[in-house]
Amino acid sequence: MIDLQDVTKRYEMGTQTVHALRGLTAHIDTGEFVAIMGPSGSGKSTLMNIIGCLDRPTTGRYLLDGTDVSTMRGDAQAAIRNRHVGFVFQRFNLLARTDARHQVELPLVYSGVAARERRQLALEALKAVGLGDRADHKPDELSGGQQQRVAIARALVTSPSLILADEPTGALDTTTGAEIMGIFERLNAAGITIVMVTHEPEVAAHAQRVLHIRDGLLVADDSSPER
Amino acid sequence: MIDLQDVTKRYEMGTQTVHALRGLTAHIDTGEFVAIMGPSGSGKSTLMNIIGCLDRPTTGRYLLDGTDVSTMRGDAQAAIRNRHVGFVFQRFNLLARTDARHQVELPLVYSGVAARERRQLALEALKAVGLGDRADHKPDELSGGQQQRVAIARALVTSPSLILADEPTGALDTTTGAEIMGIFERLNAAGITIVMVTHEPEVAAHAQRVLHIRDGLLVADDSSPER
Ligand SMILES: Nc1ncnc2c1ncn2[C@@H]1O[C@H](COP(=O)(O)OP(=O)(O)OP(=O)(O)O)[C@@H](O)[C@H]1O
Ligand SMILES: Nc1ncnc2c1ncn2[C@@H]1O[C@H](COP(=O)(O)OP(=O)(O)OP(=O)(O)O)[C@@H](O)[C@H]1O
Ligand SMILES: [Mg+2]
Ligand SMILES: [Mg+2]
Repeated sequence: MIDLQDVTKRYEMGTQTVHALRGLTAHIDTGEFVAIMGPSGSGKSTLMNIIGCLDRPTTGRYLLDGTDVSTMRGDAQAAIRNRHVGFVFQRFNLLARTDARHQVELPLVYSGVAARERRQLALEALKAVGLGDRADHKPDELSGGQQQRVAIARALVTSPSLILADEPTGALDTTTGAEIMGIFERLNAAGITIVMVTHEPEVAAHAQRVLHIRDGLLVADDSSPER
Repeated sequence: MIDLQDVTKRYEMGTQTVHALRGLTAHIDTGEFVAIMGPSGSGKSTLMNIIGCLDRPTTGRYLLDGTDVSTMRGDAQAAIRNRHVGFVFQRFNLLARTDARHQVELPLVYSGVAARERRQLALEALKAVGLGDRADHKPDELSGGQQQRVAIARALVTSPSLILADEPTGALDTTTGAEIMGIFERLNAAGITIVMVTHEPEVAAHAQRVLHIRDGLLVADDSSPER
């Protein structure tokens, strides 16, 4: 499903160049549950943005379900993204003045879902992450972990076939994090592909495979049989 | 140094009231290294904001070094904060268009430090958190963990006597997180008081004492001798 071929990403900053990805090749099949680990600044979020069609490689190719998206136009990329991908951003990326229910409804608005059904799906998604009683709270009326859970509910509400989650339990206590992992495992068992960045080994243990990134390169691909 | 007496915090939200803190009493001495743990939404950040004079209790008292700050005016609170407290916010709270060096210089600007000395102190603080080569990067040119480290450097640059850190390693891989904990331990050994929220037991293990919060109440105060 996800086919990255010698992908690089450079940022030109006046006098210096930052090489965020230095030639990464990886293949992820439909239905896999993959974790990505690596040091701070090693290129994990950059890689996630490319996989999620939010950014393009500088060189190399990225095929999503056989289609070369690395050279696609922005609107074509957006269409693919809205229909198939649920993205949990590392910094949550919520709208500042919008309450939880409307944040979660947003992907359904883009998909043209009617208001009554949107509201029901959004409230169900919020209940699933333990926020049924916070639907009318805006981000500054929510704790850090509650904001993260709103972002997770938003990523799930369209029933995407691919979930990209960048540190989905970073702001959550161990118990709440385990509940979110339970949701991901259930979705993966139903056939949904999950790619998840985490720095916590206990969270990565829920995946079947771990890609280790360091300095923009893939340094290990670990599918230990006990997973 | 920190004396909280039956502190409550309520948020009135039209039809319902959220009881974020329900009567919390705790004493922290100068020079202690205390961790605060608890489920998502249990009141940890609310408590940290009150300790850091960014917010006031609804009822109860808060004495900082013997002074009742719970009824102080905003400008008096700000003066105390700027002189004595370094705050690492859960959501980092960086300025959107400002590069790392100027973010870290900001508390020194408020303290009236001259430009040349500000630059030097800011660059030293960035080096200490491993970001010496990222001084000219703006937040959207930094990884999540790098943004968090800029926030940490900013909290340390005025050599405060009290550090309040809300999930200071939340966005950091294990190795980088351990380096930050090394910095905190060194500062604490030099007499600085540290209060730190974390949901990771390995991070809490660096503190001498753990306050456990649940539903706005203190449910355990743990100073196990092996710490
Ligand atoms: N401005 C506000 N208005 C209404 N409710 C609020 C407001 N700020 C916080 N809350 C609520 O108060 C409770 C405590 O929030 P707080 O941010 O202190 O939790 P926390 O322990 O830091 O959680 P986390 O681990 O998720 O960061 C939460 O249930 C939250 O929804
Ligand atoms: N827009 C940009 N301009 C310049 N450099 C950038 C930009 N975005 C990211 N970088 C740099 O690229 C490198 C990789 O960043 P990335 O966000 O992918 O790291 P990461 O592995 O997600 O880190 P973390 O674990 O801290 O979130 C970092 O060194 C960062 O400073
Ligand atoms: Mg990242
Ligand atoms: Mg919090």
